[in-house]
Amino acid sequence: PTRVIALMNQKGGVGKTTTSVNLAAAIAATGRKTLIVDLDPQAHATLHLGVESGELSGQGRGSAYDLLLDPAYDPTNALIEVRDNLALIPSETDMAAAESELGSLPQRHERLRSALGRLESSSQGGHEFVLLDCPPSLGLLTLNALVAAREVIIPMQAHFLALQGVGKLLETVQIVRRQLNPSLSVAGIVLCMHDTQTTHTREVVDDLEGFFTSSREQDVPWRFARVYRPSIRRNIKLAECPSFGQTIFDYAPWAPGALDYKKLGEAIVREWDTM
Amino acid sequence: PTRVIALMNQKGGVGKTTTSVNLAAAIAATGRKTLIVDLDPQAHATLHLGVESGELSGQGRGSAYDLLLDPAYDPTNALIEVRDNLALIPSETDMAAAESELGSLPQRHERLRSALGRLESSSQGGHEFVLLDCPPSLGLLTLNALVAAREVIIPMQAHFLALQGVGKLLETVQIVRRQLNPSLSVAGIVLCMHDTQTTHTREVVDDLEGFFTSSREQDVPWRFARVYRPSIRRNIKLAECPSFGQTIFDYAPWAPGALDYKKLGEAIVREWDTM
Ligand SMILES: Nc1ncnc2c1ncn2[C@@H]1O[C@H](COP(=O)(O)OP(=O)(O)OP(=O)(O)O)[C@@H](O)[C@H]1O
Ligand SMILES: Nc1ncnc2c1ncn2[C@@H]1O[C@H](COP(=O)(O)OP(=O)(O)OP(=O)(O)O)[C@@H](O)[C@H]1O
Ligand SMILES: [Mg+2]
Ligand SMILES: [Mg+2]
Repeated sequence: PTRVIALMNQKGGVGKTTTSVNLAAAIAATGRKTLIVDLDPQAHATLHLGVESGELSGQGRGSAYDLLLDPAYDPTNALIEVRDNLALIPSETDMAAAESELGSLPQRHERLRSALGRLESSSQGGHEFVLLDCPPSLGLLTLNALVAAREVIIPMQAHFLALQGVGKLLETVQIVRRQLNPSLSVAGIVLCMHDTQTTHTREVVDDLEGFFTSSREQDVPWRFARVYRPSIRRNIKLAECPSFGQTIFDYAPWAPGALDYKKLGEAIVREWDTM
Repeated sequence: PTRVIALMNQKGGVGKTTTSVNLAAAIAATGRKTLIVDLDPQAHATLHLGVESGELSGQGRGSAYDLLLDPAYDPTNALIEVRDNLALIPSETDMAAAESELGSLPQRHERLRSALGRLESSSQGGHEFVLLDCPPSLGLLTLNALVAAREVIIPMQAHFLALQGVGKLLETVQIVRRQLNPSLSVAGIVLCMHDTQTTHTREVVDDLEGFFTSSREQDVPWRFARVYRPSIRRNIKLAECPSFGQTIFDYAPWAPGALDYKKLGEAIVREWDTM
């Protein structure tokens, strides 16, 4: 079985890509076969891993865009082995057109799920963890992720203004669970760019944890959600390494950012082994 | 004359609202009559200033949404005096529908410009500075801001991944200047959540300044753009005060965040006085 996780938050700049890439790398480093799918036309996860999204078609390689557009596309043609145990399905800027091109076609929400199914039953499948890096929106690309995933992890900052978007996000997960993907649940929140020193962030974390605790008895997709530990501390190295096409483990394996994502990766794997 | 500035960046979470509110407050504190218009359906600037966007219609008050929807709306009905010398035209969540409601109506890009014109010629006009807080997108709300404004200020972080969005932003300004608003220019960049200690941010700043310098002889809207000083340092107080409906000057007037925005406000006013 595969743990398929959508890293989702409609707010921008909250740490989705930084988490998708470095958490996937941390999980791969524990020896588990991992796939990351870049679903953002900005192609930041692709860039972060050192892949030139503009050169893919010239090399006859595919992208997430091909998987969405062509229900019969061979997903192994979009697969790139980027590190030991870590594969990537890259994005490209043309994917910005996917939303309008898929328009109101039937099954437009299921293209990714079906492509991942074809991949996993191929000889290049067998991934134990699949992480889906979502764009900052609740549109068709994110919906494809929510239909393909079994769990949602929400990267966010423990700030007052960041709390304002969470309601709408959970409401979207609820709608998708009811209408398109009954097995979807919210696994939890990863706090990014976290400032451990201040009372403000502690209050926001208490708020979030209190909300999840009070949802435990309800039939909601976040009833077993938690705030993951460790939080990911602010660490400039995490903002530097994308410019070299490197993960934090390539770039600065002893930096606080590496230690935090390493521990988070181990927690996600341990949790999966007991599920 | 009025300095009308759009605080614009299609990327999310870069400091648009924090800058709109605290820069407007800093300018107001120098004694200049200032207006801030909240153009984001998230209504964060409105929240930041302690105004309940959900209660407006109950009080017979208007919002930016009314100005966009009704070309004859009395803009003074949407004006709230929030501090000395500082007025707000608030937002409301229903404004998310504006894009589809204005659809392809003629003059749909000019609703805000025309409303601000009516406001300034009314008895409640006379604002010397107007700051427009944009949503994280290049859609109709942001276009209304770009048509109403004479200048664009781009809040952003000095990070590699943040650089990736700047090209598209400038391209949009260029298109609007050619087709809709020939007097539009890019005044510059405000660096937010700035980490002064690291070489990475210095390199990104050098990149940006080098780009502007090399554009000085070209007929482009950013030919006289600069990176504003001071940069706004990361300061948790800036993330706390929105939860109390306060500006940084209400909340922590001696905090680094207050000092930085105060200096930036003075720089923007001084610059205007010499223009
Ligand atoms: N823990 C951290 N410490 C320092 N910088 C960070 C950290 N996490 C992310 N960043 C930086 O913050 C910025 C936003 O992060 P990121 O791109 O991961 O967010 P995102 O949610 O994927 O954004 P988008 O909505 O544009 O896809 C980037 O410049 C990134 O390098
Ligand atoms: N200098 C700073 N120091 C610390 N926190 C900051 C600073 N500037 C902004 N923040 C916080 O960072 C988050 C994003 O800032 P802000 O809401 O101003 O960005 P934005 O570009 O308006 O976002 P959006 O795209 O959602 O409108 C908020 O939680 C805000 O309180
Ligand atoms: Mg991203
Ligand atoms: Mg904002």
